[in-house]
Amino acid sequence: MSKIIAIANQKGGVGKTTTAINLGASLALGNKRVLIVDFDPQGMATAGMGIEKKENTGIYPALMDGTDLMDQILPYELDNLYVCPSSPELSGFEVEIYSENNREKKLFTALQKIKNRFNFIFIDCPPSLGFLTINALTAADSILIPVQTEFFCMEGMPELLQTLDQVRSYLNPMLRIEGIVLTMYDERTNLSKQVANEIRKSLKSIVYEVIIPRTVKLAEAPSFGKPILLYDIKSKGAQSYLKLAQELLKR
Amino acid sequence: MSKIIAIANQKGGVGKTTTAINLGASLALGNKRVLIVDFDPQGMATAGMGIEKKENTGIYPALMDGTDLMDQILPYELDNLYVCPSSPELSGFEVEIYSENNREKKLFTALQKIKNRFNFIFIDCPPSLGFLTINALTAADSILIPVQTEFFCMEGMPELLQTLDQVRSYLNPMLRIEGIVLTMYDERTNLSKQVANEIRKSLKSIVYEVIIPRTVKLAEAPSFGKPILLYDIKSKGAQSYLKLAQELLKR
Ligand SMILES: Nc1ncnc2c1ncn2[C@@H]1O[C@H](COP(=O)(O)OP(=O)(O)OP(=O)(O)O)[C@@H](O)[C@H]1O
Ligand SMILES: Nc1ncnc2c1ncn2[C@@H]1O[C@H](COP(=O)(O)OP(=O)(O)OP(=O)(O)O)[C@@H](O)[C@H]1O
Ligand SMILES: [Mg+2]
Ligand SMILES: [Mg+2]
Repeated sequence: MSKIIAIANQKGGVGKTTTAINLGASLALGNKRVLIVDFDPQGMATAGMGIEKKENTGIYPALMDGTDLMDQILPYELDNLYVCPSSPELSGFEVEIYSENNREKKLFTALQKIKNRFNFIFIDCPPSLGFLTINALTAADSILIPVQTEFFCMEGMPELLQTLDQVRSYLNPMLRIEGIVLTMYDERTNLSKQVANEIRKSLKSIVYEVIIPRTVKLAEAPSFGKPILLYDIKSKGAQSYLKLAQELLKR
Repeated sequence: MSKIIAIANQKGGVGKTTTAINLGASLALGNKRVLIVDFDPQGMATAGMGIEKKENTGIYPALMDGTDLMDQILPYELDNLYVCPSSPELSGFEVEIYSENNREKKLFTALQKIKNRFNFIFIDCPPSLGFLTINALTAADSILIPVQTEFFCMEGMPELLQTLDQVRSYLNPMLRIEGIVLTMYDERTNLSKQVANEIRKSLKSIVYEVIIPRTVKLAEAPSFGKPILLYDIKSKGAQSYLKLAQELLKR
Protein backbone atom coordinates (compact mmCIF):
# COMPACT_ATOMS: atom_id res chain seq x y z
CA MET A 1 0.00 0.00 0.00
CA SER A 2 1.20 3.44 -0.85
CA LYS A 3 -0.66 6.64 -0.11
CA ILE A 4 0.15 10.31 -0.78
CA ILE A 5 -1.51 12.68 1.71
CA ALA A 6 -1.37 16.48 1.43
CA ILE A 7 -1.52 18.26 4.79
CA ALA A 8 -3.16 21.55 3.94
CA ASN A 9 -5.19 24.42 5.32
CA GLN A 10 -4.78 27.98 4.09
CA LYS A 11 -5.24 29.35 7.62
CA GLY A 12 -1.87 29.98 9.11
CA GLY A 13 -0.44 28.41 12.27
CA VAL A 14 -3.00 25.61 12.69
CA GLY A 15 -0.50 22.77 13.12
CA LYS A 16 0.17 21.57 9.53
CA THR A 17 3.92 21.22 9.99
CA THR A 18 3.62 19.84 13.53
CA THR A 19 1.17 17.21 12.21
CA ALA A 20 3.36 16.32 9.20
CA ILE A 21 6.41 15.76 11.43
CA ASN A 22 4.70 13.96 14.30
CA LEU A 23 2.13 11.88 12.42
CA GLY A 24 4.89 10.89 10.01
CA ALA A 25 7.20 9.89 12.86
CA SER A 26 4.41 7.95 14.62
CA LEU A 27 3.66 5.88 11.52
CA ALA A 28 7.39 5.24 11.03
CA LEU A 29 7.56 3.96 14.61
CA GLY A 30 4.77 1.56 13.61
CA ASN A 31 7.01 0.18 10.85
CA LYS A 32 5.50 2.06 7.95
CA ARG A 33 7.97 3.56 5.47
CA VAL A 34 7.19 7.29 5.54
CA LEU A 35 8.42 10.24 3.46
CA ILE A 36 7.79 13.84 4.56
CA VAL A 37 7.99 16.32 1.65
CA ASP A 38 8.47 19.90 2.86
CA PHE A 39 6.58 21.91 0.24
CA ASP A 40 6.66 25.21 2.11
CA PRO A 41 9.38 27.63 0.90
CA GLN A 42 9.81 28.66 4.54
CA GLY A 43 11.05 25.15 5.23
CA MET A 44 9.53 24.77 8.71
CA ALA A 45 9.31 20.96 8.53
CA THR A 46 12.98 20.90 7.47
CA ALA A 47 13.99 23.18 10.37
CA GLY A 48 11.68 21.49 12.86
CA MET A 49 13.41 18.16 12.19
CA GLY A 50 16.82 19.68 12.73
CA ILE A 51 17.87 19.57 9.08
CA GLU A 52 19.92 22.48 7.76
CA LYS A 53 18.23 24.26 4.88
CA LYS A 54 20.60 24.42 1.90
CA GLU A 55 20.27 26.26 -1.39
CA ASN A 56 18.98 24.20 -4.29
CA THR A 57 18.44 20.92 -2.43
CA GLY A 58 15.40 18.78 -1.88
CA ILE A 59 12.15 19.07 -3.78
CA TYR A 60 12.99 22.16 -5.86
CA PRO A 61 15.84 20.72 -8.01
CA ALA A 62 13.86 17.50 -8.43
CA LEU A 63 11.01 19.53 -9.92
CA MET A 64 13.02 22.02 -11.91
CA ASP A 65 16.00 20.34 -13.48
CA GLY A 66 14.78 16.80 -13.23
CA THR A 67 17.46 15.49 -10.87
CA ASP A 68 16.41 12.12 -9.50
CA LEU A 69 14.08 12.74 -6.57
CA MET A 70 15.51 9.78 -4.63
CA ASP A 71 18.87 11.59 -4.59
CA GLN A 72 17.21 14.47 -2.76
CA ILE A 73 15.64 12.33 -0.05
CA LEU A 74 17.42 12.07 3.28
CA PRO A 75 17.12 9.23 5.79
CA TYR A 76 16.32 10.33 9.35
CA GLU A 77 17.54 9.21 12.79
CA LEU A 78 14.22 7.37 13.20
CA ASP A 79 14.12 4.17 11.11
CA ASN A 80 11.61 4.15 8.25
CA LEU A 81 11.36 7.95 8.26
CA TYR A 82 12.70 9.96 5.29
CA VAL A 83 12.61 13.68 4.50
CA CYS A 84 12.69 15.64 1.25
CA PRO A 85 13.68 19.12 2.43
CA SER A 86 12.56 22.48 1.14
CA SER A 87 14.79 25.31 -0.01
CA PRO A 88 14.18 29.05 -0.45
CA GLU A 89 14.12 28.80 -4.28
CA LEU A 90 10.79 27.02 -3.99
CA SER A 91 9.11 30.42 -3.55
CA GLY A 92 10.09 31.25 -7.16
CA PHE A 93 8.80 27.96 -8.58
CA GLU A 94 5.40 29.28 -9.68
CA VAL A 95 6.78 32.21 -11.67
CA GLU A 96 9.53 30.11 -13.21
CA ILE A 97 7.20 27.54 -14.72
CA TYR A 98 4.28 29.90 -15.37
CA SER A 99 4.15 29.21 -19.11
CA GLU A 100 4.75 25.45 -19.03
CA ASN A 101 2.03 22.94 -19.88
CA ASN A 102 0.80 20.75 -17.06
CA ARG A 103 2.46 23.03 -14.57
CA GLU A 104 0.02 21.88 -11.87
CA LYS A 105 1.17 18.28 -12.32
CA LYS A 106 4.88 18.78 -11.66
CA LEU A 107 4.81 17.33 -8.14
CA PHE A 108 2.45 14.54 -9.23
CA THR A 109 4.89 13.44 -11.97
CA ALA A 110 7.88 13.55 -9.61
CA LEU A 111 6.18 11.62 -6.79
CA GLN A 112 4.72 8.94 -9.08
CA LYS A 113 8.24 7.75 -9.86
CA ILE A 114 9.04 7.01 -6.22
CA LYS A 115 5.59 6.39 -4.72
CA ASN A 116 6.01 2.61 -4.40
CA ARG A 117 9.06 2.93 -2.16
CA PHE A 118 6.95 4.32 0.70
CA ASN A 119 3.74 3.42 2.54
CA PHE A 120 2.95 7.06 3.24
CA ILE A 121 4.10 10.30 1.63
CA PHE A 122 3.04 13.42 3.54
CA ILE A 123 3.25 16.80 1.77
CA ASP A 124 3.49 19.74 4.21
CA CYS A 125 1.83 22.72 2.49
CA PRO A 126 2.29 26.49 2.98
CA PRO A 127 -0.59 28.56 4.43
CA SER A 128 -2.29 29.44 1.15
CA LEU A 129 -4.49 28.01 -1.63
CA GLY A 130 -2.00 29.12 -4.23
CA PHE A 131 0.06 27.27 -6.79
CA LEU A 132 2.16 25.13 -4.42
CA THR A 133 -0.89 23.83 -2.57
CA ILE A 134 -2.71 23.16 -5.87
CA ASN A 135 0.35 21.15 -7.00
CA ALA A 136 0.22 19.19 -3.75
CA LEU A 137 -3.54 18.49 -4.04
CA THR A 138 -3.01 17.33 -7.64
CA ALA A 139 -0.29 14.92 -6.53
CA ALA A 140 -2.18 13.59 -3.51
CA ASP A 141 -4.60 10.71 -3.03
CA SER A 142 -6.18 12.60 -0.13
CA ILE A 143 -6.00 15.70 2.04
CA LEU A 144 -5.59 15.81 5.82
CA ILE A 145 -6.90 19.11 7.22
CA PRO A 146 -5.60 20.27 10.63
CA VAL A 147 -8.13 22.62 12.22
CA GLN A 148 -7.27 24.68 15.26
CA THR A 149 -10.04 24.65 17.88
CA GLU A 150 -10.37 28.44 17.83
CA PHE A 151 -12.82 30.92 16.32
CA PHE A 152 -11.13 31.70 13.01
CA CYS A 153 -10.69 28.02 12.26
CA MET A 154 -13.95 27.48 10.34
CA GLU A 155 -13.79 30.74 8.46
CA GLY A 156 -11.69 29.39 5.62
CA MET A 157 -13.44 26.01 5.28
CA PRO A 158 -15.83 26.99 2.44
CA GLU A 159 -12.94 28.24 0.29
CA LEU A 160 -10.91 25.13 1.05
CA LEU A 161 -13.79 22.81 0.10
CA GLN A 162 -14.41 24.84 -3.06
CA THR A 163 -10.74 24.49 -4.00
CA LEU A 164 -10.97 20.72 -3.49
CA ASP A 165 -13.94 20.63 -5.89
CA GLN A 166 -12.03 22.60 -8.50
CA VAL A 167 -8.98 20.34 -8.18
CA ARG A 168 -11.24 17.28 -8.52
CA SER A 169 -12.94 18.71 -11.64
CA TYR A 170 -9.82 19.73 -13.55
CA LEU A 171 -6.74 18.05 -12.11
CA ASN A 172 -7.30 15.08 -9.78
CA PRO A 173 -10.73 13.40 -9.86
CA MET A 174 -9.76 10.84 -7.22
CA LEU A 175 -8.84 13.38 -4.52
CA ARG A 176 -10.61 12.48 -1.25
CA ILE A 177 -10.68 13.98 2.26
CA GLU A 178 -8.56 11.77 4.51
CA GLY A 179 -9.90 13.52 7.57
CA ILE A 180 -9.97 16.61 9.77
CA VAL A 181 -7.79 16.60 12.86
CA LEU A 182 -8.56 19.02 15.70
CA THR A 183 -5.38 20.62 17.01
CA MET A 184 -4.23 22.91 19.83
CA TYR A 185 -7.16 21.89 21.99
CA ASP A 186 -7.03 23.66 25.34
CA GLU A 187 -9.19 21.72 27.79
CA ARG A 188 -9.15 24.64 30.26
CA THR A 189 -11.28 26.80 27.98
CA ASN A 190 -14.87 26.74 26.81
CA LEU A 191 -13.79 28.06 23.43
CA SER A 192 -12.04 24.81 22.47
CA LYS A 193 -14.99 22.70 23.65
CA GLN A 194 -17.55 24.83 21.83
CA VAL A 195 -15.57 24.92 18.60
CA ALA A 196 -14.83 21.17 18.71
CA ASN A 197 -18.52 20.39 19.21
CA GLU A 198 -19.54 22.70 16.40
CA ILE A 199 -17.07 21.10 13.97
CA ARG A 200 -18.14 17.56 14.91
CA LYS A 201 -21.81 18.51 14.49
CA SER A 202 -21.33 19.94 11.00
CA LEU A 203 -18.65 17.60 9.66
CA LYS A 204 -19.37 14.41 11.70
CA SER A 205 -17.63 11.37 10.32
CA ILE A 206 -14.61 13.04 8.69
CA VAL A 207 -13.37 14.41 12.01
CA TYR A 208 -10.93 12.13 13.83
CA GLU A 209 -11.86 10.98 17.32
CA VAL A 210 -8.36 11.81 18.54
CA ILE A 211 -7.82 15.45 19.45
CA ILE A 212 -4.34 16.95 19.62
CA PRO A 213 -3.99 18.99 22.85
CA ARG A 214 -2.08 22.26 23.07
CA THR A 215 1.02 21.32 25.05
CA VAL A 216 4.30 23.06 25.75
CA LYS A 217 6.32 19.99 24.78
CA LEU A 218 4.79 20.01 21.27
CA ALA A 219 5.79 23.65 20.90
CA GLU A 220 9.29 22.95 22.27
CA ALA A 221 10.14 19.83 20.27
CA PRO A 222 11.02 21.68 17.02
CA SER A 223 13.57 23.82 18.88
CA PHE A 224 15.44 20.57 19.57
CA GLY A 225 15.01 19.62 15.90
CA LYS A 226 13.11 16.47 16.81
CA PRO A 227 9.66 14.95 16.45
CA ILE A 228 7.95 14.81 19.87
CA LEU A 229 8.47 11.01 19.90
CA LEU A 230 12.21 11.51 20.14
CA TYR A 231 11.90 14.42 22.54
CA ASP A 232 9.48 12.97 25.09
CA ILE A 233 7.51 9.93 24.03
CA LYS A 234 5.50 9.76 27.31
CA SER A 235 4.13 13.30 26.87
CA LYS A 236 0.46 13.93 26.11
CA GLY A 237 1.41 15.41 22.73
CA ALA A 238 3.41 12.35 21.66
CA GLN A 239 0.68 9.97 22.83
CA SER A 240 -1.99 11.92 20.91
CA TYR A 241 -0.05 11.67 17.63
CA LEU A 242 0.57 7.94 18.19
CA LYS A 243 -3.20 7.50 18.64
CA LEU A 244 -3.86 9.60 15.53
CA ALA A 245 -1.55 7.30 13.56
CA GLN A 246 -3.54 4.28 14.77
CA GLU A 247 -6.87 5.90 13.86
CA LEU A 248 -5.56 6.83 10.39
CA LEU A 249 -4.53 3.21 9.78
CA LYS A 250 -7.91 1.90 10.89
CA ARG A 251 -9.89 3.98 8.41
CA MET B 1 -0.02 63.09 10.94
CA SER B 2 -0.90 60.14 8.77
CA LYS B 3 0.89 56.82 8.75
CA ILE B 4 0.35 53.61 6.75
CA ILE B 5 1.57 50.49 8.58
CA ALA B 6 1.63 47.02 7.01
CA ILE B 7 1.20 44.21 9.55
CA ALA B 8 3.08 41.33 7.99
CA ASN B 9 4.91 38.10 8.70
CA GLN B 10 4.86 35.18 6.29
CA LYS B 11 4.68 32.70 9.20
CA GLY B 12 1.10 31.72 9.69
CA GLY B 13 -0.94 32.18 12.85
CA VAL B 14 1.39 34.60 14.67
CA GLY B 15 -1.25 37.21 15.53
CA LYS B 16 -1.25 39.57 12.50
CA THR B 17 -5.03 39.86 12.33
CA THR B 18 -5.45 39.97 16.11
CA THR B 19 -2.89 42.79 16.25
CA ALA B 20 -4.49 44.72 13.36
CA ILE B 21 -7.93 44.59 15.01
CA ASN B 22 -6.86 45.29 18.59
CA LEU B 23 -4.06 47.78 18.04
CA GLY B 24 -6.32 49.62 15.62
CA ALA B 25 -9.16 49.67 18.13
CA SER B 26 -6.83 50.81 20.94
CA LEU B 27 -5.58 53.78 18.91
CA ALA B 28 -9.17 54.67 17.96
CA LEU B 29 -10.06 54.68 21.66
CA GLY B 30 -7.22 57.18 22.07
CA ASN B 31 -8.93 59.50 19.55
CA LYS B 32 -6.82 58.63 16.53
CA ARG B 33 -8.74 58.12 13.27
CA VAL B 34 -7.86 54.57 12.25
CA LEU B 35 -8.58 52.53 9.10
CA ILE B 36 -8.04 48.76 9.05
CA VAL B 37 -7.60 47.39 5.49
CA ASP B 38 -8.17 43.63 5.31
CA PHE B 39 -5.76 42.56 2.59
CA ASP B 40 -6.08 38.82 3.20
CA PRO B 41 -8.44 37.04 0.77
CA GLN B 42 -9.52 34.86 3.70
CA GLY B 43 -10.98 37.99 5.27
CA MET B 44 -10.17 37.14 8.89
CA ALA B 45 -10.04 40.77 10.04
CA THR B 46 -13.45 41.31 8.39
CA ALA B 47 -14.92 38.23 10.10
CA GLY B 48 -13.17 38.91 13.42
CA MET B 49 -14.85 42.32 13.57
CA GLY B 50 -18.27 40.83 12.93
CA ILE B 51 -18.59 42.18 9.38
CA GLU B 52 -20.25 39.95 6.80
CA LYS B 53 -17.99 39.18 3.87
CA LYS B 54 -19.74 40.10 0.63
CA GLU B 55 -18.74 39.47 -2.97
CA ASN B 56 -16.98 42.33 -4.72
CA THR B 57 -16.91 44.77 -1.80
CA GLY B 58 -14.11 46.51 -0.01
CA ILE B 59 -10.55 46.76 -1.24
CA TYR B 60 -10.89 44.57 -4.35
CA PRO B 61 -13.31 46.73 -6.38
CA ALA B 62 -11.40 49.84 -5.33
CA LEU B 63 -8.24 48.33 -6.84
CA MET B 64 -9.77 46.71 -9.90
CA ASP B 65 -12.42 48.95 -11.34
CA GLY B 66 -11.41 52.15 -9.70
CA THR B 67 -14.51 52.69 -7.60
CA ASP B 68 -13.86 55.37 -5.00
CA LEU B 69 -12.12 53.73 -2.05
CA MET B 70 -13.99 55.89 0.46
CA ASP B 71 -17.23 54.30 -0.76
CA GLN B 72 -15.86 50.91 0.28
CA ILE B 73 -14.90 51.98 3.80
CA LEU B 74 -17.31 51.16 6.62
CA PRO B 75 -17.58 52.99 9.95
CA TYR B 76 -17.43 50.72 13.02
CA GLU B 77 -19.33 50.68 16.33
CA LEU B 78 -16.22 52.16 17.95
CA ASP B 79 -15.82 55.86 17.11
CA ASN B 80 -12.82 56.78 14.96
CA LEU B 81 -12.43 53.18 13.75
CA TYR B 82 -13.12 52.31 10.09
CA VAL B 83 -12.76 49.08 8.12
CA CYS B 84 -12.16 48.33 4.46
CA PRO B 85 -13.24 44.69 4.20
CA SER B 86 -11.78 41.92 2.10
CA SER B 87 -13.65 39.72 -0.33
CA PRO B 88 -12.83 36.32 -1.88
CA GLU B 89 -12.06 37.82 -5.31
CA LEU B 90 -8.90 39.30 -3.82
CA SER B 91 -7.23 35.90 -4.23
CA GLY B 92 -7.47 36.34 -8.03
CA PHE B 93 -6.04 39.87 -7.99
CA GLU B 94 -2.48 38.88 -8.79
CA VAL B 95 -3.34 36.83 -11.87
CA GLU B 96 -5.82 39.42 -13.12
CA ILE B 97 -3.32 42.27 -13.21
CA TYR B 98 -0.27 40.15 -14.04
CA SER B 99 0.56 42.05 -17.24
CA GLU B 100 -0.16 45.57 -16.01
CA ASN B 101 2.58 48.13 -15.45
CA ASN B 102 3.18 49.23 -11.88
CA ARG B 103 1.12 46.31 -10.66
CA GLU B 104 2.98 46.42 -7.32
CA LYS B 105 1.82 49.98 -6.78
CA LYS B 106 -1.92 49.42 -7.04
CA LEU B 107 -2.58 49.62 -3.30
CA PHE B 108 -0.16 52.52 -2.92
CA THR B 109 -2.05 54.55 -5.52
CA ALA B 110 -5.44 53.76 -3.97
CA LEU B 111 -4.36 54.59 -0.40
CA GLN B 112 -2.58 57.83 -1.34
CA LYS B 113 -5.93 59.32 -2.33
CA ILE B 114 -7.43 58.83 1.12
CA LYS B 115 -4.36 58.78 3.37
CA ASN B 116 -4.97 62.26 4.86
CA ARG B 117 -8.37 61.29 6.24
CA PHE B 118 -6.79 58.97 8.82
CA ASN B 119 -4.03 59.11 11.42
CA PHE B 120 -3.26 55.41 11.00
CA ILE B 121 -3.98 52.96 8.22
CA PHE B 122 -3.20 49.33 9.14
CA ILE B 123 -2.95 46.74 6.35
CA ASP B 124 -3.56 43.16 7.57
CA CYS B 125 -1.50 40.89 5.31
CA PRO B 126 -1.92 37.20 4.40
CA PRO B 127 0.70 34.64 5.60
CA SER B 128 3.04 34.87 2.60
CA LEU B 129 5.66 37.08 0.94
CA GLY B 130 3.76 36.97 -2.31
CA PHE B 131 2.15 39.64 -4.44
CA LEU B 132 -0.43 40.94 -1.95
CA THR B 133 2.17 41.43 0.78
CA ILE B 134 4.56 43.12 -1.70
CA ASN B 135 1.72 45.48 -2.66
CA ALA B 136 1.16 46.24 1.02
CA LEU B 137 4.87 46.87 1.71
CA THR B 138 5.00 49.17 -1.32
CA ALA B 139 2.04 51.16 -0.02
CA ALA B 140 3.27 51.35 3.57
CA ASP B 141 5.46 53.82 5.44
CA SER B 142 6.52 51.03 7.79
CA ILE B 143 6.03 47.39 8.72
CA LEU B 144 4.92 46.04 12.10
CA ILE B 145 6.04 42.43 12.54
CA PRO B 146 4.16 40.22 15.05
CA VAL B 147 6.42 37.41 16.23
CA GLN B 148 5.07 34.47 18.18
CA THR B 149 7.28 33.54 21.13
CA GLU B 150 7.75 29.98 19.88
CA PHE B 151 10.52 28.07 18.12
CA PHE B 152 9.50 28.48 14.50
CA CYS B 153 9.10 32.22 14.94
CA MET B 154 12.64 33.27 13.98
CA GLU B 155 12.97 30.82 11.12
CA GLY B 156 11.41 33.13 8.55
CA MET B 157 13.06 36.36 9.70
CA PRO B 158 15.98 36.31 7.20
CA GLU B 159 13.59 35.94 4.23
CA LEU B 160 11.37 38.70 5.59
CA LEU B 161 14.29 41.10 6.05
CA GLN B 162 15.57 40.22 2.57
CA THR B 163 12.14 40.98 1.12
CA LEU B 164 12.13 44.35 2.89
CA ASP B 165 15.50 45.13 1.28
CA GLN B 166 14.19 44.22 -2.14
CA VAL B 167 11.07 46.33 -1.68
CA ARG B 168 13.24 49.25 -0.55
CA SER B 169 15.55 48.90 -3.58
CA TYR B 170 12.88 48.68 -6.28
CA LEU B 171 9.53 49.88 -4.97
CA ASN B 172 9.54 51.87 -1.73
CA PRO B 173 12.86 53.36 -0.58
CA MET B 174 11.32 54.93 2.52
CA LEU B 175 9.99 51.67 4.00
CA ARG B 176 11.07 51.34 7.63
CA ILE B 177 10.52 48.80 10.39
CA GLU B 178 7.95 50.20 12.81
CA GLY B 179 8.75 47.47 15.30
CA ILE B 180 8.49 43.83 16.32
CA VAL B 181 5.76 42.86 18.76
CA LEU B 182 6.06 39.61 20.72
CA THR B 183 2.74 37.77 20.79
CA MET B 184 1.15 34.72 22.41
CA TYR B 185 3.58 34.86 25.29
CA ASP B 186 2.87 32.07 27.78
CA GLU B 187 4.47 33.01 31.09
CA ARG B 188 4.03 29.43 32.39
CA THR B 189 6.64 28.09 29.96
CA ASN B 190 10.38 28.43 29.60
CA LEU B 191 10.02 28.36 25.83
CA SER B 192 8.37 31.78 25.69
CA LYS B 193 10.96 33.30 28.04
CA GLN B 194 13.90 31.82 26.14
CA VAL B 195 12.58 32.87 22.75
CA ALA B 196 11.70 36.38 23.96
CA ASN B 197 15.20 36.83 25.41
CA GLU B 198 16.81 35.57 22.23
CA ILE B 199 14.80 37.96 20.06
CA ARG B 200 15.54 40.95 22.30
CA LYS B 201 19.25 40.07 22.30
CA SER B 202 19.50 39.91 18.51
CA LEU B 203 17.03 42.64 17.54
CA LYS B 204 17.26 44.93 20.62
CA SER B 205 15.73 48.32 20.02
CA ILE B 206 13.13 47.40 17.39
CA VAL B 207 11.30 45.03 19.77
CA TYR B 208 8.49 46.66 21.74
CA GLU B 209 8.72 46.53 25.53
CA VAL B 210 5.07 45.48 25.70
CA ILE B 211 4.51 41.75 25.22
CA ILE B 212 1.09 40.39 24.21
CA PRO B 213 0.21 37.41 26.45
CA ARG B 214 -1.60 34.31 25.19
CA THR B 215 -5.04 34.64 26.75
CA VAL B 216 -8.34 32.87 26.19
CA LYS B 217 -10.23 36.14 25.93
CA LEU B 218 -8.08 37.26 22.97
CA ALA B 219 -8.86 33.98 21.23
CA GLU B 220 -12.58 34.31 22.07
CA ALA B 221 -13.14 37.95 21.10
CA PRO B 222 -13.33 37.32 17.31
CA SER B 223 -16.11 34.77 17.84
CA PHE B 224 -18.19 37.64 19.20
CA GLY B 225 -17.11 39.75 16.22
CA LYS B 226 -15.50 42.35 18.46
CA PRO B 227 -12.11 43.78 19.29
CA ILE B 228 -11.08 42.75 22.82
CA LEU B 229 -11.71 46.31 24.02
CA LEU B 230 -15.42 45.89 23.35
CA TYR B 231 -15.47 42.34 24.67
CA ASP B 232 -13.62 42.76 27.97
CA ILE B 233 -11.60 45.93 28.38
CA LYS B 234 -10.25 44.93 31.82
CA SER B 235 -8.71 41.69 30.51
CA LYS B 236 -4.94 41.22 30.30
CA GLY B 237 -5.19 41.00 26.52
CA ALA B 238 -7.04 44.30 26.16
CA GLN B 239 -4.67 46.05 28.55
CA SER B 240 -1.62 44.78 26.64
CA TYR B 241 -2.90 46.15 23.33
CA LEU B 242 -3.74 49.51 24.97
CA LYS B 243 -0.15 49.66 26.25
CA LEU B 244 1.17 48.70 22.81
CA ALA B 245 -0.81 51.60 21.32
CA GLN B 246 0.81 53.98 23.81
CA GLU B 247 4.29 52.65 23.07
CA LEU B 248 3.72 52.96 19.32
CA LEU B 249 2.69 56.61 19.76
CA LYS B 250 5.76 57.37 21.88
CA ARG B 251 8.25 56.18 19.25
N1 LIG C 1 -0.60 20.91 19.72
C1 LIG C 1 0.25 21.93 19.87
N2 LIG C 1 0.54 22.39 21.11
C2 LIG C 1 1.34 23.48 21.26
N3 LIG C 1 1.92 24.16 20.27
C3 LIG C 1 1.70 23.73 19.02
C4 LIG C 1 0.86 22.60 18.74
N4 LIG C 1 0.82 22.42 17.40
C5 LIG C 1 1.60 23.38 16.87
N5 LIG C 1 2.14 24.16 17.85
C6 LIG C 1 2.99 25.34 17.67
O1 LIG C 1 2.19 26.35 17.06
C7 LIG C 1 2.92 27.00 16.02
C8 LIG C 1 2.20 26.74 14.69
O2 LIG C 1 2.26 25.37 14.36
P1 LIG C 1 2.73 24.88 12.92
O3 LIG C 1 3.92 25.65 12.49
O4 LIG C 1 2.81 23.42 12.94
O5 LIG C 1 1.47 25.36 12.07
P2 LIG C 1 1.37 25.47 10.50
O6 LIG C 1 -0.06 25.34 10.17
O7 LIG C 1 2.32 24.54 9.86
O8 LIG C 1 1.87 27.00 10.26
P3 LIG C 1 2.08 27.69 8.81
O9 LIG C 1 0.69 28.08 8.42
O10 LIG C 1 2.96 28.89 9.09
O11 LIG C 1 2.71 26.68 7.93
C9 LIG C 1 4.33 26.45 16.06
O12 LIG C 1 5.10 27.33 16.81
C10 LIG C 1 4.18 25.09 16.75
O13 LIG C 1 5.31 24.71 17.45
N1 LIG D 1 -2.47 36.75 22.28
C1 LIG D 1 -3.29 35.77 21.91
N2 LIG D 1 -3.79 34.92 22.84
C2 LIG D 1 -4.57 33.89 22.47
N3 LIG D 1 -4.95 33.61 21.22
C3 LIG D 1 -4.50 34.41 20.26
C4 LIG D 1 -3.65 35.54 20.52
N4 LIG D 1 -3.37 36.16 19.36
C5 LIG D 1 -4.01 35.45 18.41
N5 LIG D 1 -4.69 34.41 18.95
C6 LIG D 1 -5.46 33.36 18.23
O1 LIG D 1 -4.53 32.60 17.50
C7 LIG D 1 -5.02 32.38 16.16
C8 LIG D 1 -4.06 33.04 15.16
O2 LIG D 1 -4.10 34.44 15.30
P1 LIG D 1 -4.30 35.40 14.04
O3 LIG D 1 -5.36 34.85 13.16
O4 LIG D 1 -4.41 36.78 14.54
O5 LIG D 1 -2.89 35.21 13.36
P2 LIG D 1 -2.48 35.62 11.87
O6 LIG D 1 -1.02 35.80 11.88
O7 LIG D 1 -3.32 36.74 11.42
O8 LIG D 1 -2.88 34.27 11.06
P3 LIG D 1 -2.79 34.10 9.44
O9 LIG D 1 -1.32 33.82 9.20
O10 LIG D 1 -3.66 32.91 9.12
O11 LIG D 1 -3.26 35.37 8.84
C9 LIG D 1 -6.42 32.93 16.13
O12 LIG D 1 -7.30 31.88 16.37
C10 LIG D 1 -6.44 33.97 17.25
O13 LIG D 1 -7.70 34.14 17.78
MG1 LIG E 1 3.75 24.95 8.36
MG1 LIG F 1 -4.45 36.91 9.62
